[in-house]
Amino acid sequence: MQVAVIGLGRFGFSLADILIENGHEVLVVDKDEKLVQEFENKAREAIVGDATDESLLRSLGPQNLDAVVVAIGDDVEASVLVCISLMDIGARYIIAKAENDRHAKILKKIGIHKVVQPERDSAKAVADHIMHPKLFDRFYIGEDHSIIEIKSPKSFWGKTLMELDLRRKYNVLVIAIKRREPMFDSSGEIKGFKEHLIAPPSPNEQILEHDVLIVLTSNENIKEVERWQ
Amino acid sequence: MQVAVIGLGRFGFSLADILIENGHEVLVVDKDEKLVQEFENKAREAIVGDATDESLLRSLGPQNLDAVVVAIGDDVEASVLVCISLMDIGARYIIAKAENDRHAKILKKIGIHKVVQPERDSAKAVADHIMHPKLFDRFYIGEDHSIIEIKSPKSFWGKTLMELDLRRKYNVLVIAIKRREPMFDSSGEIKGFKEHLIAPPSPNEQILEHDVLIVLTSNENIKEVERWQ
Ligand SMILES: Nc1ncnc2c1ncn2[C@@H]1O[C@H](COP(=O)(O)OP(=O)(O)OP(=O)(O)O)[C@@H](O)[C@H]1O
Ligand SMILES: Nc1ncnc2c1ncn2[C@@H]1O[C@H](COP(=O)(O)OP(=O)(O)OP(=O)(O)O)[C@@H](O)[C@H]1O
Repeated sequence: MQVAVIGLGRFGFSLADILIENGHEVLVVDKDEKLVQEFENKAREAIVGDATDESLLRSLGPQNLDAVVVAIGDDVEASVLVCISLMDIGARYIIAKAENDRHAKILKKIGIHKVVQPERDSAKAVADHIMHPKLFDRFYIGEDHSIIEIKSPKSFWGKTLMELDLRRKYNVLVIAIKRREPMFDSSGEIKGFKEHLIAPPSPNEQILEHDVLIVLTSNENIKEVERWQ
Repeated sequence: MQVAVIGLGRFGFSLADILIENGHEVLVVDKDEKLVQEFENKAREAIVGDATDESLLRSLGPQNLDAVVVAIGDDVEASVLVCISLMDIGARYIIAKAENDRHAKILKKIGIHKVVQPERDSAKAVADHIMHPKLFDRFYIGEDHSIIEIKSPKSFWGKTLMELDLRRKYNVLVIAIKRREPMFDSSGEIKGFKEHLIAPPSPNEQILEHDVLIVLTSNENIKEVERWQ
């Protein structure tokens, strides 16, 4: 893949790094010389300049790239101007970071393919973590369902999935079991776990103490699942 | 839940908002009066002040709260000082935002329960989206597996899961089907989809044109799944 990243703040910098680590060709642009220098030997091109300058954007050849990412935050006007110029030049796929909901609304309105709000997405994940302390992780599937990772409750230990009959009792589906075997240090304390995934679990699979269950459930049901003891 | 949010930048502000919307009690602190005023009528307490002031932190009663979130970015020293003070006072659960990997390392070392890096997490998700254009979404399960959302390839349309035999051929597990029924506008163009989830799909379930498959696969296998035509 060939990707241009415009703006090397925390988000843009990390993104360019990850793409380069995975062997993709990256062009970076920023008005801050120090940031651009970090990519001098890693990026295909590292350009110091003002991205609102249309001739600079044309020189990147956005119409030949797989994606262009506009990662300018504080200066909303610059972000929107750069996006409009890229669309005029014929960029195939534009991803832009938005500072807040108002900025996001403008970007979507002008037709940006994907708009991301890193802080808001992270705030939602942390809020979920606080509001649902028993869930190790949660992924939303469509409007009404989630896949959750939850520690196996004590009342499940030693029982098989067939005995527990969770689909009938709670209308949930155990997709996989993360079997975790505890590793002990010299004083007998658990210092970590060795994990392997059992997917799909057979109906005769017994649930063990340190197992984490990967469960598909409706969002309405989550409160019920959290009450498992 | 009772939660204190210290620092009302993009992340802290969104987090406090989401928690209040979900009916939880929130205390907010920031040195910027304008930001604190936004929460005057919504938060249980809205305090203007410097969070590195230990008497201010004590007045929040962190030992009685379910969680305290330290969302201070640019001033790494202030963030770390606030975290150390909260631990000394006896806060039960501390979540802190880190500016970069070095800041994250310090926070983990002093024993902060959860450290988040919003920009890095978002950069990883966007990099995945660019590197794997066919995947609508991807969730990592343990070290070696992922659950992915992928549009059903043309060669699957009209066939049942039994006929396709994906477990044997590709070692993947179709957990659910997001059945999307197109909605047309007056000129016959698709303007959106009505979605419902089929979980678990029966072996005789036929795959339709607009279906999105929710698939559990090993990370090694993903390249193979992306080649489905
Ligand atoms: N017109 C411009 N041309 C080129 N680079 C720009 C322009 N405007 C801003 N930048 C660069 O974009 C980067 C990110 O911008 P900014 O700091 O405003 O965003 P941010 O939202 O705080 O970033 P993050 O949250 O990712 O750290 C900065 O490195 C800045 O130098
Ligand atoms: N010592 C302090 N006491 C109270 N509030 C503080 C302190 N230091 C910083 N803040 C506040 O924390 C908030 C976030 O800080 P900052 O802007 O440094 O982080 P940020 O990483 O840019 O935030 P975000 O990425 O979430 O927008 C600001 O509103 C700032 O006023």
